[in-house]
Amino acid sequence: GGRVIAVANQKGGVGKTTTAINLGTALSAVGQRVLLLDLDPQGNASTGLGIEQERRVPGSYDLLLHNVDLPGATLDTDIPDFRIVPSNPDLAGAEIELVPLPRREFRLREALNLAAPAAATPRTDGARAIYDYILIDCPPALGLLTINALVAADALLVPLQCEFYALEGLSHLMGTVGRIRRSFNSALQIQGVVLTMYDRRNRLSDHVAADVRAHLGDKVYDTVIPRNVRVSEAPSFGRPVMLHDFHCAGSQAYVHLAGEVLRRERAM
Amino acid sequence: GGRVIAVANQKGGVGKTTTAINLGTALSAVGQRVLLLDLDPQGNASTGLGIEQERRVPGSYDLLLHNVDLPGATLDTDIPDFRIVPSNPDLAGAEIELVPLPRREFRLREALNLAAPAAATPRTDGARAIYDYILIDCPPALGLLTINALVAADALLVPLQCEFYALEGLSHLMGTVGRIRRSFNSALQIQGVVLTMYDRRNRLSDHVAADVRAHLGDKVYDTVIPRNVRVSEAPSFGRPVMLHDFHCAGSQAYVHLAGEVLRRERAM
Ligand SMILES: Nc1ncnc2c1ncn2[C@@H]1O[C@H](COP(=O)(O)OP(=O)(O)OP(=O)(O)O)[C@@H](O)[C@H]1O
Ligand SMILES: Nc1ncnc2c1ncn2[C@@H]1O[C@H](COP(=O)(O)OP(=O)(O)OP(=O)(O)O)[C@@H](O)[C@H]1O
Ligand SMILES: [Mg+2]
Ligand SMILES: [Mg+2]
Repeated sequence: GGRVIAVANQKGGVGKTTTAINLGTALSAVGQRVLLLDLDPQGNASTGLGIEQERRVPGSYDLLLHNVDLPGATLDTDIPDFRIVPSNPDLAGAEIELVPLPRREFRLREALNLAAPAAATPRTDGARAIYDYILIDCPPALGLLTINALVAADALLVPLQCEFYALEGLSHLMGTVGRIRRSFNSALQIQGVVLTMYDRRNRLSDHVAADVRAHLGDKVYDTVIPRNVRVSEAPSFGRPVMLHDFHCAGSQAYVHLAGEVLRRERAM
Repeated sequence: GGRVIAVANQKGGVGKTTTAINLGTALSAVGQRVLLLDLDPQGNASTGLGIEQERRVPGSYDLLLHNVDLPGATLDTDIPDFRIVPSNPDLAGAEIELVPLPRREFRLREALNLAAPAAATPRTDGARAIYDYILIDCPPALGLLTINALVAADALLVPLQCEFYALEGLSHLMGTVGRIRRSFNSALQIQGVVLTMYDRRNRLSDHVAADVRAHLGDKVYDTVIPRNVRVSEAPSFGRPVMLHDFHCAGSQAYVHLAGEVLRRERAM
Protein backbone atom coordinates (compact mmCIF):
# COMPACT_ATOMS: atom_id res chain seq x y z
CA GLY A 1 0.00 0.00 0.00
CA GLY A 2 0.85 3.61 -0.46
CA ARG A 3 2.69 6.27 1.49
CA VAL A 4 2.02 10.00 1.67
CA ILE A 5 5.14 12.19 1.83
CA ALA A 6 4.97 15.97 2.32
CA VAL A 7 7.86 17.90 0.73
CA ALA A 8 7.98 21.00 2.91
CA ASN A 9 10.13 23.84 4.19
CA GLN A 10 8.82 27.33 4.93
CA LYS A 11 12.05 28.86 3.62
CA GLY A 12 11.56 29.96 0.07
CA GLY A 13 13.48 28.76 -2.97
CA VAL A 14 15.22 25.77 -1.32
CA GLY A 15 14.28 23.20 -3.98
CA LYS A 16 10.91 21.82 -2.78
CA THR A 17 9.29 21.78 -6.20
CA THR A 18 12.42 20.56 -7.97
CA THR A 19 12.75 17.72 -5.45
CA ALA A 20 9.06 16.72 -5.61
CA ILE A 21 9.14 16.59 -9.43
CA ASN A 22 12.42 14.75 -9.82
CA LEU A 23 12.04 12.35 -6.91
CA GLY A 24 8.59 11.55 -8.29
CA THR A 25 10.02 10.93 -11.76
CA ALA A 26 12.76 8.67 -10.40
CA LEU A 27 10.27 6.67 -8.30
CA SER A 28 7.93 6.18 -11.26
CA ALA A 29 10.93 5.10 -13.39
CA VAL A 30 11.43 2.13 -11.04
CA GLY A 31 7.81 1.05 -11.25
CA GLN A 32 6.22 2.97 -8.37
CA ARG A 33 2.80 4.51 -9.07
CA VAL A 34 3.24 8.17 -8.09
CA LEU A 35 0.84 11.08 -7.56
CA LEU A 36 2.18 14.62 -7.16
CA LEU A 37 -0.18 16.98 -5.31
CA ASP A 38 0.64 20.61 -6.16
CA LEU A 39 -0.35 22.50 -3.03
CA ASP A 40 1.41 25.75 -3.94
CA PRO A 41 -0.65 28.57 -5.49
CA GLN A 42 2.37 29.41 -7.66
CA GLY A 43 1.75 26.14 -9.54
CA ASN A 44 5.44 25.55 -10.25
CA ALA A 45 5.10 21.76 -10.00
CA SER A 46 2.29 21.89 -12.58
CA THR A 47 4.52 23.99 -14.85
CA GLY A 48 7.54 21.79 -14.34
CA LEU A 49 5.48 18.81 -15.51
CA GLY A 50 4.15 20.59 -18.57
CA ILE A 51 0.51 21.16 -17.50
CA GLU A 52 -0.86 24.20 -19.38
CA GLN A 53 -2.73 26.84 -17.35
CA GLU A 54 -6.10 26.07 -18.92
CA ARG A 55 -5.97 22.41 -17.78
CA ARG A 56 -5.47 23.29 -14.11
CA VAL A 57 -9.12 23.50 -13.21
CA PRO A 58 -10.34 21.61 -11.20
CA GLY A 59 -7.20 21.43 -9.10
CA SER A 60 -5.98 21.14 -5.54
CA TYR A 61 -8.13 24.12 -4.49
CA ASP A 62 -11.27 22.20 -5.47
CA LEU A 63 -9.98 19.08 -3.74
CA LEU A 64 -9.40 20.97 -0.46
CA LEU A 65 -12.81 22.63 -0.59
CA HIS A 66 -14.36 19.20 -1.35
CA ASN A 67 -15.86 20.48 -4.64
CA VAL A 68 -14.42 17.47 -6.47
CA ASP A 69 -13.10 14.01 -5.55
CA LEU A 70 -9.53 12.85 -6.16
CA PRO A 71 -10.09 11.18 -9.56
CA GLY A 72 -11.92 14.33 -10.70
CA ALA A 73 -8.88 16.52 -9.99
CA THR A 74 -6.16 14.18 -11.28
CA LEU A 75 -4.35 14.47 -14.64
CA ASP A 76 -1.83 12.27 -16.43
CA THR A 77 1.64 13.69 -17.12
CA ASP A 78 3.92 12.75 -20.02
CA ILE A 79 5.57 10.27 -17.66
CA PRO A 80 4.03 6.82 -17.27
CA ASP A 81 2.80 6.01 -13.74
CA PHE A 82 3.24 9.64 -12.72
CA ARG A 83 0.05 11.68 -12.26
CA ILE A 84 -0.65 15.11 -10.84
CA VAL A 85 -3.32 17.15 -9.06
CA PRO A 86 -2.46 20.59 -10.50
CA SER A 87 -2.79 23.94 -8.80
CA ASN A 88 -3.94 27.35 -9.96
CA PRO A 89 -4.04 30.83 -8.40
CA ASP A 90 -7.46 30.13 -6.77
CA LEU A 91 -5.44 28.26 -4.17
CA ALA A 92 -4.07 31.56 -2.84
CA GLY A 93 -7.56 32.29 -1.49
CA ALA A 94 -7.88 28.86 0.17
CA GLU A 95 -5.89 29.87 3.25
CA ILE A 96 -8.50 32.53 4.09
CA GLU A 97 -11.48 30.37 3.08
CA LEU A 98 -10.39 27.39 5.20
CA VAL A 99 -10.05 29.40 8.44
CA PRO A 100 -13.77 29.28 9.50
CA LEU A 101 -14.38 25.69 8.32
CA PRO A 102 -14.75 22.81 10.81
CA ARG A 103 -11.79 20.35 10.79
CA ARG A 104 -9.95 22.81 8.56
CA GLU A 105 -6.65 20.99 9.19
CA PHE A 106 -8.09 17.68 7.94
CA ARG A 107 -9.56 18.80 4.60
CA LEU A 108 -6.79 17.22 2.53
CA ARG A 109 -6.64 14.04 4.59
CA GLU A 110 -10.40 13.63 4.12
CA ALA A 111 -10.19 14.39 0.38
CA LEU A 112 -7.64 11.55 0.04
CA ASN A 113 -9.99 9.26 2.03
CA LEU A 114 -7.26 8.33 4.49
CA ALA A 115 -8.17 6.55 7.70
CA ALA A 116 -7.49 8.23 11.05
CA PRO A 117 -3.75 8.29 11.89
CA ALA A 118 -3.94 6.04 14.89
CA ALA A 119 -5.92 3.23 13.27
CA ALA A 120 -3.66 0.30 12.43
CA THR A 121 -5.15 -0.01 8.97
CA PRO A 122 -3.21 -1.79 6.27
CA ARG A 123 -1.99 1.02 4.08
CA THR A 124 -4.70 0.46 1.48
CA ASP A 125 -7.22 3.06 2.67
CA GLY A 126 -8.43 5.62 0.12
CA ALA A 127 -5.77 7.02 -2.18
CA ARG A 128 -3.17 4.62 -0.78
CA ALA A 129 -4.87 1.80 -2.69
CA ILE A 130 -4.20 3.53 -6.03
CA TYR A 131 -0.71 5.02 -5.54
CA ASP A 132 2.51 3.74 -4.03
CA TYR A 133 3.69 7.29 -3.31
CA ILE A 134 1.76 10.54 -2.97
CA LEU A 135 4.18 13.49 -2.89
CA ILE A 136 2.82 16.85 -1.75
CA ASP A 137 4.66 19.96 -2.96
CA CYS A 138 4.13 22.61 -0.27
CA PRO A 139 4.22 26.43 -0.49
CA PRO A 140 6.96 28.38 1.38
CA ALA A 141 4.95 28.95 4.57
CA LEU A 142 3.62 27.16 7.67
CA GLY A 143 0.02 28.17 7.02
CA LEU A 144 -3.08 26.05 6.55
CA LEU A 145 -1.94 24.59 3.21
CA THR A 146 1.27 23.13 4.65
CA ILE A 147 -0.57 22.14 7.82
CA ASN A 148 -3.09 20.20 5.72
CA ALA A 149 -0.19 18.44 4.00
CA LEU A 150 1.46 17.50 7.31
CA VAL A 151 -1.83 16.23 8.75
CA ALA A 152 -2.38 14.04 5.68
CA ALA A 153 1.23 12.81 5.48
CA ASP A 154 2.92 9.68 6.82
CA ALA A 155 6.33 11.34 6.54
CA LEU A 156 8.07 14.62 5.85
CA LEU A 157 10.93 15.15 3.40
CA VAL A 158 12.75 18.48 3.92
CA PRO A 159 14.83 20.02 1.10
CA LEU A 160 17.45 22.25 2.70
CA GLN A 161 19.48 24.72 0.68
CA CYS A 162 23.13 24.96 1.81
CA GLU A 163 22.70 28.57 2.90
CA PHE A 164 22.67 30.29 6.28
CA TYR A 165 19.05 31.51 6.31
CA ALA A 166 17.83 28.04 5.36
CA LEU A 167 19.51 26.54 8.42
CA GLU A 168 17.84 29.05 10.69
CA GLY A 169 14.33 27.99 9.77
CA LEU A 170 14.87 24.30 10.46
CA SER A 171 14.19 24.42 14.20
CA HIS A 172 10.96 26.31 13.56
CA LEU A 173 9.85 23.65 11.06
CA MET A 174 10.65 20.85 13.50
CA GLY A 175 8.65 22.66 16.19
CA THR A 176 5.63 22.76 13.89
CA VAL A 177 6.02 19.04 13.14
CA GLY A 178 5.95 18.34 16.88
CA ARG A 179 2.76 20.34 17.30
CA ILE A 180 1.09 18.55 14.37
CA ARG A 181 2.09 15.18 15.78
CA ARG A 182 0.62 16.03 19.22
CA SER A 183 -2.63 17.61 17.99
CA PHE A 184 -3.58 16.07 14.65
CA ASN A 185 -1.37 13.28 13.28
CA SER A 186 0.46 11.07 15.77
CA ALA A 187 1.88 8.93 12.96
CA LEU A 188 3.87 11.74 11.25
CA GLN A 189 7.59 10.83 10.93
CA ILE A 190 10.58 12.61 9.39
CA GLN A 191 11.70 10.65 6.32
CA GLY A 192 14.76 12.82 5.91
CA VAL A 193 16.53 16.04 5.07
CA VAL A 194 18.13 16.46 1.63
CA LEU A 195 20.85 19.07 1.09
CA THR A 196 20.24 20.99 -2.14
CA MET A 197 22.13 23.39 -4.41
CA TYR A 198 25.41 22.26 -2.88
CA ASP A 199 28.35 24.10 -4.46
CA ARG A 200 31.67 22.50 -3.62
CA ARG A 201 33.57 25.71 -4.57
CA ASN A 202 31.74 27.58 -1.85
CA ARG A 203 32.95 27.22 1.76
CA LEU A 204 29.51 28.21 3.06
CA SER A 205 27.98 25.05 1.53
CA ASP A 206 30.46 22.92 3.46
CA HIS A 207 29.79 24.76 6.73
CA VAL A 208 26.04 24.38 6.41
CA ALA A 209 26.28 20.71 5.39
CA ALA A 210 28.56 19.92 8.34
CA ASP A 211 26.30 21.85 10.72
CA VAL A 212 23.15 20.02 9.59
CA ARG A 213 24.77 16.60 9.83
CA ALA A 214 26.04 17.45 13.32
CA HIS A 215 22.49 18.39 14.45
CA LEU A 216 20.41 15.81 12.66
CA GLY A 217 22.77 12.88 12.17
CA ASP A 218 21.41 10.10 10.00
CA LYS A 219 18.16 11.98 9.31
CA VAL A 220 20.24 13.67 6.59
CA TYR A 221 20.42 11.68 3.36
CA ASP A 222 23.87 10.68 2.12
CA THR A 223 22.81 11.96 -1.32
CA VAL A 224 23.52 15.67 -1.79
CA ILE A 225 21.93 17.52 -4.75
CA PRO A 226 24.61 19.70 -6.44
CA ARG A 227 23.89 23.13 -7.92
CA ASN A 228 23.58 22.28 -11.61
CA VAL A 229 22.39 24.65 -14.32
CA ARG A 230 20.64 21.82 -16.22
CA VAL A 231 18.24 21.51 -13.26
CA SER A 232 17.16 25.14 -13.52
CA GLU A 233 16.80 24.94 -17.33
CA ALA A 234 14.41 21.98 -17.31
CA PRO A 235 11.24 23.82 -16.12
CA SER A 236 11.31 26.06 -19.19
CA PHE A 237 10.76 22.88 -21.26
CA GLY A 238 8.02 21.62 -18.90
CA ARG A 239 10.00 18.46 -18.20
CA PRO A 240 11.85 17.05 -15.20
CA VAL A 241 15.62 17.34 -15.45
CA MET A 242 15.79 13.53 -15.69
CA LEU A 243 14.08 13.78 -19.07
CA HIS A 244 15.88 17.00 -20.05
CA ASP A 245 19.37 15.58 -19.45
CA PHE A 246 19.52 12.19 -17.76
CA HIS A 247 23.29 12.06 -17.47
CA CYS A 248 23.86 15.45 -15.79
CA ALA A 249 24.92 15.64 -12.14
CA GLY A 250 21.49 16.89 -11.05
CA SER A 251 19.57 13.96 -12.56
CA GLN A 252 22.01 11.39 -11.24
CA ALA A 253 21.69 12.87 -7.74
CA TYR A 254 17.90 12.53 -7.84
CA VAL A 255 18.22 8.91 -9.01
CA HIS A 256 20.42 8.21 -5.99
CA LEU A 257 18.03 10.06 -3.71
CA ALA A 258 15.14 7.89 -4.89
CA GLY A 259 17.17 4.80 -4.06
CA GLU A 260 17.84 6.11 -0.60
CA VAL A 261 14.20 7.04 0.00
CA LEU A 262 13.09 3.54 -1.02
CA ARG A 263 15.64 1.92 1.29
CA ARG A 264 14.47 4.07 4.19
CA GLU A 265 10.85 3.36 3.44
CA ARG A 266 11.48 -0.37 3.66
CA ALA A 267 13.12 0.12 7.04
CA MET A 268 10.33 2.30 8.45
CA GLY B 1 8.47 63.42 3.98
CA GLY B 2 8.76 59.67 3.92
CA ARG B 3 7.93 56.93 1.46
CA VAL B 4 6.78 53.38 2.19
CA ILE B 5 8.18 50.73 -0.16
CA ALA B 6 7.06 47.07 -0.03
CA VAL B 7 9.73 44.57 -1.12
CA ALA B 8 7.59 41.67 -2.33
CA ASN B 9 7.44 38.63 -4.56
CA GLN B 10 5.48 35.47 -3.72
CA LYS B 11 8.20 33.32 -5.30
CA GLY B 12 10.48 32.06 -2.60
CA GLY B 13 14.21 32.67 -2.30
CA VAL B 14 14.50 35.44 -4.91
CA GLY B 15 16.41 37.93 -2.72
CA LYS B 16 13.65 39.94 -0.98
CA THR B 17 15.34 39.97 2.42
CA THR B 18 18.81 40.49 0.99
CA THR B 19 17.54 43.43 -1.08
CA ALA B 20 15.60 45.02 1.80
CA ILE B 21 18.62 44.83 4.13
CA ASN B 22 21.23 46.05 1.67
CA LEU B 23 19.13 48.71 -0.05
CA GLY B 24 18.25 49.98 3.43
CA THR B 25 21.91 50.05 4.44
CA ALA B 26 22.89 51.93 1.28
CA LEU B 27 20.09 54.48 1.71
CA SER B 28 21.04 55.11 5.35
CA ALA B 29 24.69 55.51 4.26
CA VAL B 30 23.66 58.52 2.16
CA GLY B 31 21.81 60.17 5.01
CA GLN B 32 18.29 58.79 4.61
CA ARG B 33 16.50 57.77 7.85
CA VAL B 34 15.40 54.21 7.19
CA LEU B 35 13.05 51.78 8.96
CA LEU B 36 12.96 48.11 7.95
CA LEU B 37 9.71 46.33 8.83
CA ASP B 38 10.25 42.56 9.00
CA LEU B 39 6.90 41.12 7.97
CA ASP B 40 8.14 37.56 7.44
CA PRO B 41 7.63 35.00 10.25
CA GLN B 42 11.01 33.51 9.34
CA GLY B 43 12.64 36.69 10.71
CA ASN B 44 15.53 36.57 8.24
CA ALA B 45 15.75 40.39 8.03
CA SER B 46 16.03 40.52 11.83
CA THR B 47 18.80 37.90 11.70
CA GLY B 48 20.60 39.61 8.83
CA LEU B 49 20.77 42.79 10.93
CA GLY B 50 22.03 41.01 14.03
CA ILE B 51 18.90 41.13 16.21
CA GLU B 52 19.01 38.24 18.72
CA GLN B 53 15.86 36.12 19.11
CA GLU B 54 15.18 37.32 22.65
CA ARG B 55 14.98 40.98 21.55
CA ARG B 56 12.29 40.33 18.92
CA VAL B 57 9.33 40.81 21.25
CA PRO B 58 7.34 43.02 20.75
CA GLY B 59 7.64 42.84 16.99
CA SER B 60 5.66 43.21 13.80
CA TYR B 61 3.05 40.71 15.06
CA ASP B 62 2.24 43.06 17.96
CA LEU B 63 2.19 46.05 15.62
CA LEU B 64 -0.32 44.35 13.29
CA LEU B 65 -2.56 43.27 16.16
CA HIS B 66 -2.33 46.83 17.55
CA ASN B 67 -0.93 45.59 20.88
CA VAL B 68 1.88 48.14 20.64
CA ASP B 69 2.56 51.39 18.76
CA LEU B 70 5.37 51.90 16.26
CA PRO B 71 7.95 53.36 18.69
CA GLY B 72 7.20 50.50 21.09
CA ALA B 73 8.12 47.87 18.46
CA THR B 74 11.17 49.62 16.96
CA LEU B 75 14.82 48.76 17.68
CA ASP B 76 18.12 50.35 16.66
CA THR B 77 20.52 48.32 14.51
CA ASP B 78 24.34 48.64 14.48
CA ILE B 79 23.92 50.98 11.52
CA PRO B 80 23.25 54.66 12.19
CA ASP B 81 19.90 55.95 10.90
CA PHE B 82 18.75 52.39 10.20
CA ARG B 83 16.11 50.96 12.55
CA ILE B 84 14.01 47.80 12.48
CA VAL B 85 10.69 46.39 13.62
CA PRO B 86 11.75 42.75 14.12
CA SER B 87 9.65 39.65 13.59
CA ASN B 88 9.29 36.41 15.49
CA PRO B 89 7.46 33.12 14.86
CA ASP B 90 4.24 34.52 16.45
CA LEU B 91 3.75 36.24 13.11
CA ALA B 92 3.00 32.87 11.49
CA GLY B 93 -0.29 32.86 13.43
CA ALA B 94 -1.20 36.41 12.33
CA GLU B 95 -2.58 35.32 8.97
CA ILE B 96 -5.23 33.20 10.68
CA GLU B 97 -5.89 35.74 13.45
CA LEU B 98 -6.38 38.66 11.04
CA VAL B 99 -9.05 36.90 8.92
CA PRO B 100 -12.09 37.70 11.15
CA LEU B 101 -10.96 41.25 12.06
CA PRO B 102 -12.62 44.36 10.56
CA ARG B 103 -10.41 46.26 8.07
CA ARG B 104 -7.97 43.35 8.24
CA GLU B 105 -6.16 44.65 5.13
CA PHE B 106 -5.50 48.05 6.75
CA ARG B 107 -4.00 46.92 10.08
CA LEU B 108 -0.44 47.85 9.08
CA ARG B 109 -1.43 51.11 7.42
CA GLU B 110 -3.28 52.11 10.59
CA ALA B 111 -0.37 51.03 12.84
CA LEU B 112 1.91 53.35 10.85
CA ASN B 113 -0.68 56.14 11.23
CA LEU B 114 -0.78 56.81 7.51
CA ALA B 115 -3.54 58.97 6.07
CA ALA B 116 -5.98 57.48 3.56
CA PRO B 117 -4.36 56.85 0.15
CA ALA B 118 -6.41 59.33 -1.81
CA ALA B 119 -5.91 62.31 0.51
CA ALA B 120 -3.40 64.75 -0.96
CA THR B 121 -1.56 64.97 2.32
CA PRO B 122 2.02 66.20 2.40
CA ARG B 123 3.97 63.06 3.08
CA THR B 124 4.45 63.87 6.76
CA ASP B 125 1.56 61.83 8.19
CA GLY B 126 2.38 59.32 10.93
CA ALA B 127 5.53 57.30 10.41
CA ARG B 128 6.44 59.34 7.32
CA ALA B 129 7.34 62.25 9.60
CA ILE B 130 10.05 60.17 11.29
CA TYR B 131 11.55 58.16 8.40
CA ASP B 132 12.56 59.00 4.84
CA TYR B 133 12.12 55.36 3.78
CA ILE B 134 10.12 52.53 5.34
CA LEU B 135 11.05 49.24 3.62
CA ILE B 136 8.76 46.26 4.25
CA ASP B 137 10.33 42.76 3.82
CA CYS B 138 7.45 40.49 2.78
CA PRO B 139 7.06 36.71 3.15
CA PRO B 140 6.93 34.47 0.03
CA ALA B 141 3.14 34.51 -0.36
CA LEU B 142 0.23 36.75 -1.41
CA GLY B 143 -1.63 36.31 1.88
CA LEU B 144 -2.80 38.87 4.42
CA LEU B 145 0.74 39.83 5.49
CA THR B 146 1.82 40.84 1.98
CA ILE B 147 -1.61 42.39 1.33
CA ASN B 148 -1.17 44.55 4.46
CA ALA B 149 2.21 45.65 3.14
CA LEU B 150 0.79 46.57 -0.30
CA VAL B 151 -2.10 48.49 1.27
CA ALA B 152 0.32 50.49 3.43
CA ALA B 153 2.86 51.08 0.66
CA ASP B 154 3.38 53.96 -1.75
CA ALA B 155 5.39 51.74 -4.07
CA LEU B 156 6.42 48.15 -4.74
CA LEU B 157 9.97 46.96 -5.41
CA VAL B 158 10.12 43.44 -6.87
CA PRO B 159 13.32 41.35 -6.61
CA LEU B 160 13.30 38.84 -9.45
CA GLN B 161 15.71 35.91 -9.56
CA CYS B 162 16.99 35.17 -13.07
CA GLU B 163 15.28 31.78 -13.14
CA PHE B 164 12.34 30.37 -15.09
CA TYR B 165 9.91 29.77 -12.19
CA ALA B 166 10.49 33.31 -10.92
CA LEU B 167 9.40 34.75 -14.28
CA GLU B 168 6.20 32.77 -14.18
CA GLY B 169 4.96 34.31 -10.96
CA LEU B 170 5.37 37.90 -12.13
CA SER B 171 2.03 38.22 -13.93
CA HIS B 172 0.24 36.82 -10.86
CA LEU B 173 1.95 39.43 -8.65
CA MET B 174 1.02 42.24 -11.02
CA GLY B 175 -2.57 41.03 -11.00
CA THR B 176 -2.66 41.24 -7.22
CA VAL B 177 -1.21 44.76 -7.34
CA GLY B 178 -4.03 45.78 -9.68
CA ARG B 179 -6.65 44.37 -7.30
CA ILE B 180 -5.09 46.16 -4.32
CA ARG B 181 -5.02 49.43 -6.25
CA ARG B 182 -8.70 49.11 -7.18
CA SER B 183 -10.00 48.02 -3.76
CA PHE B 184 -7.71 49.40 -1.07
CA ASN B 185 -4.85 51.66 -2.17
CA SER B 186 -5.30 53.72 -5.31
CA ALA B 187 -1.89 55.36 -4.83
CA LEU B 188 0.17 52.13 -5.09
CA GLN B 189 2.81 52.36 -7.84
CA ILE B 190 5.53 49.99 -9.06
CA GLN B 191 8.94 51.47 -8.17
CA GLY B 192 10.75 48.83 -10.13
CA VAL B 193 11.93 45.28 -10.71
CA VAL B 194 15.50 44.34 -9.78
CA LEU B 195 17.16 41.28 -11.34
CA THR B 196 18.97 39.23 -8.69
CA MET B 197 21.49 36.37 -8.54
CA TYR B 198 22.46 37.04 -12.13
CA ASP B 199 25.17 34.61 -13.25
CA ARG B 200 26.81 35.69 -16.50
CA ARG B 201 28.17 32.14 -17.10
CA ASN B 202 24.61 30.84 -17.25
CA ARG B 203 22.63 31.30 -20.48
CA LEU B 204 19.35 31.01 -18.55
CA SER B 205 20.13 34.24 -16.66
CA ASP B 206 20.49 36.08 -19.97
CA HIS B 207 17.24 34.65 -21.34
CA VAL B 208 15.28 35.62 -18.26
CA ALA B 209 16.83 39.10 -18.11
CA ALA B 210 16.06 39.75 -21.79
CA ASP B 211 12.51 38.43 -21.37
CA VAL B 212 11.79 40.65 -18.35
CA ARG B 213 13.15 43.75 -20.04
CA ALA B 214 11.06 43.00 -23.13
CA HIS B 215 7.88 42.73 -21.02
CA LEU B 216 8.45 45.48 -18.47
CA GLY B 217 10.75 47.94 -20.25
CA ASP B 218 12.06 50.72 -18.06
CA LYS B 219 10.31 49.35 -14.96
CA VAL B 220 13.41 47.12 -14.74
CA TYR B 221 16.35 48.79 -13.03
CA ASP B 222 19.57 49.09 -15.01
CA THR B 223 21.40 47.73 -11.95
CA VAL B 224 21.58 43.92 -11.89
CA ILE B 225 22.61 42.14 -8.67
CA PRO B 226 25.18 39.41 -9.49
CA ARG B 227 25.29 36.05 -7.73
CA ASN B 228 28.12 36.66 -5.26
CA VAL B 229 29.11 34.30 -2.45
CA ARG B 230 30.02 37.22 -0.13
CA VAL B 231 26.31 38.16 -0.15
CA SER B 232 25.26 34.76 1.14
CA GLU B 233 28.01 34.72 3.78
CA ALA B 234 27.03 38.04 5.38
CA PRO B 235 23.87 36.83 7.24
CA SER B 236 25.92 34.38 9.30
CA PHE B 237 27.74 37.43 10.77
CA GLY B 238 24.46 39.32 11.32
CA ARG B 239 25.64 42.12 9.08
CA PRO B 240 24.68 43.46 5.65
CA VAL B 241 27.12 42.53 2.92
CA MET B 242 28.03 46.23 2.62
CA LEU B 243 29.58 46.00 6.08
CA HIS B 244 30.91 42.47 5.56
CA ASP B 245 32.77 43.31 2.35
CA PHE B 246 32.11 46.74 0.92
CA HIS B 247 34.21 46.26 -2.22
CA CYS B 248 32.68 42.98 -3.42
CA ALA B 249 30.46 42.92 -6.51
CA GLY B 250 27.32 42.34 -4.43
CA SER B 251 27.82 45.42 -2.22
CA GLN B 252 28.71 47.64 -5.15
CA ALA B 253 25.56 46.53 -6.98
CA TYR B 254 23.38 47.48 -4.01
CA VAL B 255 25.08 50.88 -3.80
CA HIS B 256 24.19 51.46 -7.47
CA LEU B 257 20.66 50.21 -6.88
CA ALA B 258 20.18 52.74 -4.06
CA GLY B 259 21.28 55.50 -6.42
CA GLU B 260 18.78 54.37 -9.01
CA VAL B 261 15.97 54.11 -6.47
CA LEU B 262 16.67 57.66 -5.25
CA ARG B 263 16.68 59.01 -8.82
CA ARG B 264 13.36 57.33 -9.56
CA GLU B 265 11.86 58.56 -6.32
CA ARG B 266 12.71 62.14 -7.24
CA ALA B 267 10.98 61.65 -10.58
CA MET B 268 7.81 60.13 -9.11
N1 LIG C 1 20.12 21.61 -7.88
C1 LIG C 1 19.80 22.75 -8.45
N2 LIG C 1 20.68 23.38 -9.23
C2 LIG C 1 20.38 24.56 -9.82
N3 LIG C 1 19.20 25.20 -9.69
C3 LIG C 1 18.27 24.61 -8.92
C4 LIG C 1 18.50 23.38 -8.26
N4 LIG C 1 17.37 23.05 -7.58
C5 LIG C 1 16.49 24.04 -7.81
N5 LIG C 1 17.02 24.98 -8.62
C6 LIG C 1 16.40 26.24 -9.07
O1 LIG C 1 16.32 27.08 -7.92
C7 LIG C 1 15.06 27.74 -7.89
C8 LIG C 1 14.34 27.34 -6.61
O2 LIG C 1 13.98 25.98 -6.67
P1 LIG C 1 12.46 25.53 -6.41
O3 LIG C 1 11.54 26.45 -7.11
O4 LIG C 1 12.36 24.08 -6.68
O5 LIG C 1 12.39 25.80 -4.84
P2 LIG C 1 11.08 25.84 -3.93
O6 LIG C 1 11.54 25.56 -2.55
O7 LIG C 1 10.05 24.96 -4.51
O8 LIG C 1 10.64 27.39 -4.08
P3 LIG C 1 9.31 28.03 -3.42
O9 LIG C 1 9.67 28.27 -1.97
O10 LIG C 1 9.09 29.32 -4.19
O11 LIG C 1 8.21 27.04 -3.61
C9 LIG C 1 14.32 27.33 -9.15
O12 LIG C 1 14.50 28.34 -10.11
C10 LIG C 1 15.00 26.03 -9.57
O13 LIG C 1 14.97 25.83 -10.95
N1 LIG D 1 23.24 38.15 -4.98
C1 LIG D 1 23.30 37.03 -4.26
N2 LIG D 1 24.34 36.20 -4.44
C2 LIG D 1 24.42 35.05 -3.73
N3 LIG D 1 23.51 34.64 -2.84
C3 LIG D 1 22.44 35.42 -2.64
C4 LIG D 1 22.26 36.66 -3.33
N4 LIG D 1 21.11 37.22 -2.92
C5 LIG D 1 20.57 36.37 -2.00
N5 LIG D 1 21.39 35.30 -1.83
C6 LIG D 1 21.16 34.14 -0.96
O1 LIG D 1 20.07 33.42 -1.54
C7 LIG D 1 19.17 32.99 -0.52
C8 LIG D 1 17.81 33.60 -0.80
O2 LIG D 1 17.86 35.01 -0.59
P1 LIG D 1 16.81 35.71 0.40
O3 LIG D 1 16.65 34.91 1.62
O4 LIG D 1 17.19 37.14 0.52
O5 LIG D 1 15.50 35.59 -0.52
P2 LIG D 1 13.99 35.84 -0.07
O6 LIG D 1 13.25 36.17 -1.31
O7 LIG D 1 13.96 36.84 1.01
O8 LIG D 1 13.57 34.39 0.48
P3 LIG D 1 12.15 34.04 1.17
O9 LIG D 1 11.22 33.86 0.01
O10 LIG D 1 12.40 32.75 1.94
O11 LIG D 1 11.79 35.18 2.06
C9 LIG D 1 19.76 33.42 0.80
O12 LIG D 1 20.46 32.34 1.36
C10 LIG D 1 20.71 34.55 0.43
O13 LIG D 1 21.81 34.65 1.29
MG1 LIG E 1 8.05 25.44 -4.95
MG1 LIG F 1 13.01 36.68 2.89
